Amino acid sequence: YISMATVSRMATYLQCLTYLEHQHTSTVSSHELAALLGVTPEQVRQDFSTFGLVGKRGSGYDVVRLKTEIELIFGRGVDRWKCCIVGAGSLGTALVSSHMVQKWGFKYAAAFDTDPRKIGTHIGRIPVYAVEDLKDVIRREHIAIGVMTVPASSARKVADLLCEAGIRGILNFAPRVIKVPASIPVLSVDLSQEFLKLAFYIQSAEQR
Amino acid sequence: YISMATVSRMATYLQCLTYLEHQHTSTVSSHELAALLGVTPEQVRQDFSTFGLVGKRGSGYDVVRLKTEIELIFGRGVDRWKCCIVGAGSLGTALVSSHMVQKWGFKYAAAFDTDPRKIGTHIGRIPVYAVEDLKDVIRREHIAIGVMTVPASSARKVADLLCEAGIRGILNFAPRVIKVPASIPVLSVDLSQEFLKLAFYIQSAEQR
Ligand SMILES: NC(=O)c1ccc[n+]([C@@H]2O[C@H](COP(=O)([O-])OP(=O)(O)OC[C@H]3O[C@@H](n4cnc5c(N)ncnc54)[C@H](O)[C@@H]3O)[C@@H](O)[C@H]2O)c1
Ligand SMILES: NC(=O)c1ccc[n+]([C@@H]2O[C@H](COP(=O)([O-])OP(=O)(O)OC[C@H]3O[C@@H](n4cnc5c(N)ncnc54)[C@H](O)[C@@H]3O)[C@@H](O)[C@H]2O)c1
Repeated sequence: YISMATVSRMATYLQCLTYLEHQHTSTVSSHELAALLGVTPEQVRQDFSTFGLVGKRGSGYDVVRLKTEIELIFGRGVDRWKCCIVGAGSLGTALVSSHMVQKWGFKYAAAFDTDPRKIGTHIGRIPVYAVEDLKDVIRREHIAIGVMTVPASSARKVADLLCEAGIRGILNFAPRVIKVPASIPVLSVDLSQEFLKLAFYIQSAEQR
Repeated sequence: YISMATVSRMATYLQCLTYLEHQHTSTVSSHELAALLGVTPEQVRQDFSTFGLVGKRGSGYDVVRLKTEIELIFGRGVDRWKCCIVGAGSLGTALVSSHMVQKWGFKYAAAFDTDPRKIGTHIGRIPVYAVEDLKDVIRREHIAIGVMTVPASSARKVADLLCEAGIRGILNFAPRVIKVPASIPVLSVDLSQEFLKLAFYIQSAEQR
């Protein structure tokens, strides 16, 4: 069993390694990674040994090799993870138009909405379908991840639809707890936590 | 020095305690909090002792008292943290219209944009000003936090404007590293990390 905190750290290591690769850095030590993340070097070594990743004693980890190994842990390179957005409103549109997910091999294939003015339109090159077509499109396109950007009042119904359609995982932005079969992972995102963290950093910076 | 990972956990404990209070739970043990977060009970006790929070031996922590103590760590109740959005596009609109930040005492006071079609309009009750007015409005309204939802190409310029206006912290959504004086905390958010984490959970669920 691997904890959510460990998975979060591995995703952040991957981001740091991508940045280091971009800067043409060839090796990195557990001390340097620890400083980038704000954890201890022991924590870095413990995380990597959980996944069987080892560096060379004394010279640290090879950046490109370590990045590729961590990417495989996240299923990168296996097949492109196709995603769909349910709720083509402000947040849904911003997520689809930002190309940030492409860098890890995720790709949007469809959007769904109930608003007749949006059905039949596109967000960039992504078609907006009616919610009635959700099951057919998810099956036809082999969509793995459903991103929910609908109002809280529709969240449970939409989650049920996604599960019936055979979705493999759900990213939920609606402020509502959803209940789905245990075999389908759900990750809920609450951006207000980022504001809390920033408030903490402001207070510590101003107390110094 | 308190690490980013510890601050993230404290924000998540606060969310869990808010949920428990809502369910009328009166006490909680470090084991129960550990299970909710996916960390060890030792980690919970270590985090709380970092901030001088102690429970009663044997009967755990009082939910309401612990929640209030952690809220104070995040500056809750001090004064409402006023925020502004720079870039009143899809993401900016979604952030302002979602009421999730109000629950921690944050409040949007203004939005700014360069698009003449948006200047003079409102997002809900929040006025959209021209970027030229940024310094005056931030000073007049005592705005503490600047949220950047502008294209990457404008991120550095906007960060400079916010710093000159006397902003106390920046939440950056644009995919660009920004350089600001060390005294002003910057927190960058990259939602693609949530997709990576979900992909990991899908793989582990499907391997069982
Ligand atoms: N987690 C966070 O931090 C965060 C941040 C911002 C917004 N949100 C939440 O994200 C959601 C979307 O926010 P928004 O600003 O984009 O809202 P929005 O009103 O702009 O968009 C919602 C869209 O969902 C569509 N819709 C409604 N019911 C539907 C259904 N049953 N099936 C398919 N589509 C449906 C609407 O037609 C609309 O296009 C809200 O729940 C909001 O609270 C969360
Ligand atoms: N971090 C993430 O996970 C994530 C997710 C989605 C979008 N984004 C990023 O957020 C940003 C906004 O995305 P969006 O979909 O809302 O884009 P958008 O084009 O809908 O909105 C951008 C807004 O910024 C305004 N603008 C441009 N230059 C400006 C300046 N100098 N000062 C003030 N306003 C200015 C535009 O007029 C527009 O209204 C982009 O950089 C995008 O890559 C990040």
